[in-house]
Amino acid sequence: MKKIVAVANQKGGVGKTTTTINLAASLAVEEKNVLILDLDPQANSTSGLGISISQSAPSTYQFLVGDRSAEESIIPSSLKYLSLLPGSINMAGFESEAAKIRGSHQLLQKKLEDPAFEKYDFIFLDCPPSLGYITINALVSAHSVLIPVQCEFFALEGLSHLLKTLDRIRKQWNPGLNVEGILPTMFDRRNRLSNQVLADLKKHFPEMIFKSVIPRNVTLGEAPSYGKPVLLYDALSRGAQSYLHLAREILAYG
Amino acid sequence: MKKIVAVANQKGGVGKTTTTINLAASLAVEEKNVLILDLDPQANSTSGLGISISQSAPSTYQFLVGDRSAEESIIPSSLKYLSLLPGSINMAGFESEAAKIRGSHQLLQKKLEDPAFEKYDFIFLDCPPSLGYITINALVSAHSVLIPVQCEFFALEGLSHLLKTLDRIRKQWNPGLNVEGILPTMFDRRNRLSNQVLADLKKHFPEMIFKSVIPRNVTLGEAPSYGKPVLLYDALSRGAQSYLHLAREILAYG
Ligand SMILES: Nc1ncnc2c1ncn2[C@@H]1O[C@H](COP(=O)(O)OP(=O)(O)OP(=O)(O)O)[C@@H](O)[C@H]1O
Ligand SMILES: Nc1ncnc2c1ncn2[C@@H]1O[C@H](COP(=O)(O)OP(=O)(O)OP(=O)(O)O)[C@@H](O)[C@H]1O
Ligand SMILES: [Mg+2]
Ligand SMILES: [Mg+2]
Repeated sequence: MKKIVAVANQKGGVGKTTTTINLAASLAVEEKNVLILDLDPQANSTSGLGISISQSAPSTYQFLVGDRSAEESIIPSSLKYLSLLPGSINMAGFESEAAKIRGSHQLLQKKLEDPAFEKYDFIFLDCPPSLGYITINALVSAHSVLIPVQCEFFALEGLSHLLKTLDRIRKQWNPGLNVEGILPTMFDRRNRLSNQVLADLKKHFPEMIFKSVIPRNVTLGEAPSYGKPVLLYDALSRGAQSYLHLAREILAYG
Repeated sequence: MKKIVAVANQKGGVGKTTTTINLAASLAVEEKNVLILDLDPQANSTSGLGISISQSAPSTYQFLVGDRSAEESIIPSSLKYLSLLPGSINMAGFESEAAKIRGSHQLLQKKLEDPAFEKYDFIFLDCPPSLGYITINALVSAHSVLIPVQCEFFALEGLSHLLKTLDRIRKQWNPGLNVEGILPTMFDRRNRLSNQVLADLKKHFPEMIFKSVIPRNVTLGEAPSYGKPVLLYDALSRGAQSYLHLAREILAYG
C-alpha cells in the first residue's frame, strides 16, 4: 500500500530537497520501493540526484497537465529501489495556469490514482517554497506531510501558518491528511539559538516532532554537487547517519 | 533621486531578508534615507526588525491592492533613517488574485510613483522565494536588482534562469532594469564547496559580482531573534562589518 508523503514548508532553504533525497535514499537501502516526484520548478531533487533532462523530456509538468503517462515519465536513479519523476523549469508556468483550470487543486491527486503508482511503498513530493497551487496539490494528494524546520529564528515563524493551511486542506479536500512529523534540520549544538529553537519545537509541538534531528553537516551540502545522496557520498558522516535514523524511525511508527 | 532595488532570488533561504535588513541599516547609518517594502507573505523583514502588526494594520498588501496610502502605511524603525512598509500574510492572496487583475504586472510600479516616496534615497523590495506575480511586480518597478547567492551547490543552479527572467522583464516592462550585483552569502572559507562556488561566480559573472562577500556568521542568524539589524546587535562582528563594506561599495559606485 503506497504512502504519499509531501515534504513542505513555505520558508525557503530549510532542507526540503535535502530531506526528500536523503530520506528516500535511506528507505531505498532498506529495500522499500521509493519514488520521488520533483514538483519544484527549481528541480533540485532531480539535479541533486545527478540527473539532467532536456526541455522536451517527460517531467512532472507534462505528467500533471499534459498527456505523459507515469510509465513513460518515471526514470531510475543510482539506487536500485529509488526512482524519480523529474522536475523541470516548465513547472513555473503551472502556478499561473492553475488559477484558470477547473478542479486545479486535485489535478495531482487524480493523476496519482494511476495503478502504475501502486508498486511503490513511499512516494515523496518535493515542494517549492510557497503555499501556491503546486504545494496545495501536493497536500491534497498526500497521506501525510513531513515539515523540515531549520533551527533558526525565521523558520519557526511560518510554522503556525503552515499548520493552519493544513487544517484548511483537511476541511476542504483531504480529511485524512496527517503530519508525518516536524523534522529539525541544520541543528548546530554549539549554537545557542539553534538549541533554543529545538527546545521551542519540543515544547510547542511535542507530539509532532521527530526524535531524529538532522545536524548541520558539510557532507549534506557537498553530496548533491556529486549528484549523489549522502549515503553514496559519505555513508559514515553524521549527515548520512541522521537520515538513516530518520528512515528507521518512520518505518518503526509505520 | 530615489533608487529602487529589488532583492530577489527564487532559491529559498539564500539571505534575501538578511541582506535587505542589514544593507538597509548600513546605509541608514550613513545617513541615507532608506525604506524597506516587505513584499514577502512570510513578512520576515518586518519581524526581523522587531515589528509585529495586527491583521488589520496597514501593510504592503493593502497598499498594493487596497486603498491605503503610503503615508498611512509606512512606519519608523529603531534607526532614524530607516523606515518600513510592513509585510503581512495577506500578501499570499496576491499571487492568485493578480492572475485575474488587468495590468497586474505594473501595480507596484504605479503605486511607487506616489510623491511620498521621493524623499527616500533607497527603497529595498524584499521578495519571496519565487518568480510569481509578487517578484515580477518588484522587478518591473525596480531600477536594479541585488541577487544574494548562497555559496552552495543548489544556489548556483537557479541563477541562469533568474538572469533570463530579467531579460524578459527588460523587454516587456522595464528596459532600464540593471543588476546591482550578485552578492555571495554564507561564505565559509574553510569549506571546499563554498570556495568553489565563489570561484565559479567570479569566473562566470566577473562584471556582476560584488567585491564584498558575506561570511556565514552566527550573529546574522541571532540578530533577528532580538528584532535588530546586526549593526545594533553586534557591530564588531564579521556579519555586521561585511554589510557595512557592502553599503560603502554600493555608495562608491553610485
Ligand atoms: N543539514 C544540513 N547541513 C548542511 N547543509 C545543509 C543541510 N540541509 C541542507 N543543506 C544545504 O542548505 C541548502 C538548503 O537546503 P535545501 O535546498 O535542501 O532546502 P529547500 O528547503 O529544499 O530549499 P528551497 O526552499 O529553495 O526548495 C542547500 O544548499 C543544502 O545543500
Ligand atoms: N551570512 C549568514 N550567516 C549565517 N546565517 C545567515 C546568514 N544569512 C542569513 N542567515 C540565516 O539563514 C536563514 C536564511 O536567510 P534569510 O531568511 O535571510 O533568506 P531568504 O532568502 O530571505 O529566505 P526566503 O527564501 O525564505 O525568503 C535565516 O535563518 C538567516 O538568519
Ligand atoms: Mg528545495
Ligand atoms: Mg526572506
